[in-house]
Amino acid sequence: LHSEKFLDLKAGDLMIPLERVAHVQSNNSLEHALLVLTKSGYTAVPVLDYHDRLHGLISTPLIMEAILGLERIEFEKLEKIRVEEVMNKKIPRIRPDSPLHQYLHLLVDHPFICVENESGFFEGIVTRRVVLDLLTKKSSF
Amino acid sequence: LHSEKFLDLKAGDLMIPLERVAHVQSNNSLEHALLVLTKSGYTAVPVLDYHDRLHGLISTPLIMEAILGLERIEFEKLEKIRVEEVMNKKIPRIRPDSPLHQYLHLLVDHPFICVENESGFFEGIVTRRVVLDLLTKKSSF
Ligand SMILES: Nc1ncnc2c1ncn2[C@@H]1O[C@@H]2COP(=O)(O)O[C@H]3[C@@H](O)[C@H](n4cnc5c(N)ncnc54)O[C@@H]3COP(=O)(O)O[C@H]2[C@H]1O
Ligand SMILES: Nc1ncnc2c1ncn2[C@@H]1O[C@@H]2COP(=O)(O)O[C@H]3[C@@H](O)[C@H](n4cnc5c(N)ncnc54)O[C@@H]3COP(=O)(O)O[C@H]2[C@H]1O
Repeated sequence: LHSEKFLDLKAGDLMIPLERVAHVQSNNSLEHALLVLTKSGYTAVPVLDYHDRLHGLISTPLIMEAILGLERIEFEKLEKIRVEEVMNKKIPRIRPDSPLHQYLHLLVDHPFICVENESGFFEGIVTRRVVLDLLTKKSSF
Repeated sequence: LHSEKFLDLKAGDLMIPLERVAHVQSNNSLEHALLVLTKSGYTAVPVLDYHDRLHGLISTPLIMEAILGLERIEFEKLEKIRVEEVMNKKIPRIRPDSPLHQYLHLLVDHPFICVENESGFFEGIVTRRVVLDLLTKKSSF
């Protein structure tokens, strides 16, 4: 079943590269972020700066939670709050040469993992879908 | 590695049971659905009727897409649209006795799969997390 090879696969080989990753800038408004999420159809995306450095992730749950008032969802607040005030900064990062056996456990709690190179620049994301797809092909005998 | 046993695991043994699954009713407003999603922290949940029959799933992307106007997101429409008008009705269903090797491929495209018994009643959901957790434990030698 080549299980050793499956678990040796490098993040750089499995990732969706930067140019295909929807993302927002840390200084964007939540209104802009919600539009990006709505148009891309994703529920969470990475937050970068203008130098392609990774700052965190923003999701619809985080945005909605930030504008949930006592009586209703306060949508007028969206344009007044910035992504960096609400984003999740505590996210794991892996290197392009990290083998799957080192980061598989991260996919248990995170739908995607960000790949960052040694110079600190964002390179792409490894998603649950890609790993499950490999697992499915590997287990169909 | 007991791979045969891993792939034989039944949906009923892996699922989060109904009583622990956040869900909405098909005749709820999108406003109510968005509140349920925001408070539960989930980005998508099953849609049931009062007899615990499964009708589809509702997600924040589907809700936002439904109120996205030409100029802005039209939040005032949330209370006027019902879940059943917007939900995704084309969702796979598996039986409680379905073995993992039969539905693993479904998790490639779906973050969770609904479990429905022979009488047509919703019993729970099998999530990607549960399967990835098992895979991680199985592959740590
Ligand atoms: N436009 C689309 N076309 C086909 N399938 C779609 C899709 N949008 C969502 N899905 C399906 O829904 C799953 C959950 O998407 P979600 O946006 O919540 O969660 C996504 C999203 O937060 C992020 N993600 C995936 N691709 C991305 C991209 N190109 N740019 C930015 N973020 C991405 O990684 C998470 C996990 O993605 P994963 O592929 O494992 O799992 C995806 C995929 O199986
Ligand atoms: N309150 C929480 N506590 C701990 N971790 C949390 C969490 N909320 C989300 N997560 C993490 O984020 C992943 C994606 O959640 P999401 O809500 O987009 O996507 C979820 C959601 O749409 C649905 N789901 C999971 N548990 C549910 C429940 N109890 N009721 C209703 N829907 C549920 O199944 C999808 C996949 O769930 P999965 O567990 O594989 O993957 C979850 C889990 O790893």
